[in-house]
Amino acid sequence: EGAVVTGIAADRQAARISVTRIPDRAGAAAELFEPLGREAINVDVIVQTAPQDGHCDLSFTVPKASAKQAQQLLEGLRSELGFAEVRVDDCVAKVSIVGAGMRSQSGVALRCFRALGQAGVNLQLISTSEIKISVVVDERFAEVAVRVLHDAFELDKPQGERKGL
Amino acid sequence: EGAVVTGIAADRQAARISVTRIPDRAGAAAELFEPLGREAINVDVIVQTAPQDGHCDLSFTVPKASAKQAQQLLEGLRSELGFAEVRVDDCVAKVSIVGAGMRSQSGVALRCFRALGQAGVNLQLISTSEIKISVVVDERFAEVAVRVLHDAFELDKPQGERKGL
Ligand SMILES: C[C@@H](O)[C@H](N)C(=O)O
Ligand SMILES: C[C@@H](O)[C@H](N)C(=O)O
Repeated sequence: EGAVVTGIAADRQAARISVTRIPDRAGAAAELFEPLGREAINVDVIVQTAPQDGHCDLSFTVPKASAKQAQQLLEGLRSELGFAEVRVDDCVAKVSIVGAGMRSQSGVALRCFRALGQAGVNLQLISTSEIKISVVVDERFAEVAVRVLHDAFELDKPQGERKGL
Repeated sequence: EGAVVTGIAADRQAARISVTRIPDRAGAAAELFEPLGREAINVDVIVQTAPQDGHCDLSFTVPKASAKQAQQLLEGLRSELGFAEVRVDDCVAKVSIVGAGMRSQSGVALRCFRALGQAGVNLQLISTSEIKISVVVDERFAEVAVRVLHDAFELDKPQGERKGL
């Protein structure tokens, strides 16, 4: 399988938006993103965890420059959709590990979480796929996060000499 | 930018695991995945939404065959980590849209949510990236989900003749 990590990137222009306690019914996610699609707001890394007692939380990132507009568009849906609140945090950075064959069982996700945990970096949002692991952290930790991940995956060494994944 | 959807796939061998109310402190995610990494459990699509009142929910998928073992490994951490519960649902299917350039603002995510919502398919978990949008649905809706997505993205037409994204 051979997972290969090719790079670490930090996007300090991201803001995190969370919508809490969305009623768990078919179509609710589409209604939520309609106005953002209409206004061509650049939405990235949408994550939703499993519903609980009939409600879901959903988080995603937008450019900091669109955060206010996105918040207003979503607030406008609150009574119609019945969710609890829209929370915006623009003091964050999106840190991504990019590679190939990174299905999480290869330990890439674990090595990433371990390195960030040991450096005291708290994870506000997590999203993994085969080619990318993205986490949102406090923007003050962006430098530290990139550096400890760079070390954890030995990116200063040539690919052939790195510890196996 | 030209987002291109190349295929729709359903994985009926997936189970969804959720760990609720994990204390929101650096390192907690690593401690959670340590035993799964040690036992080489195949973990895919890890999602965590933003912390609330000092706790986070985290969901991910594992092969149905590993669900029981994963649950037991995680239950063993409950008192040490202090999370609320481990929930397993093995009556689910993971449905993925695979493509390129699918940054969500291109409307791919919205078109996906709209098609599934109109077909009455409820989304239990959502994870998006540039090359893949994955949702977890009740396994009874796996066929319907694949069919309505296939239609929504006109995959029976040649790429050049499909509605723009
Ligand atoms: C819950 C978990 O993600 C925690 N916030 C961490 O950083 O590890
Ligand atoms: C909250 C939202 O994802 C809902 N479950 C839906 O299917 O649209």
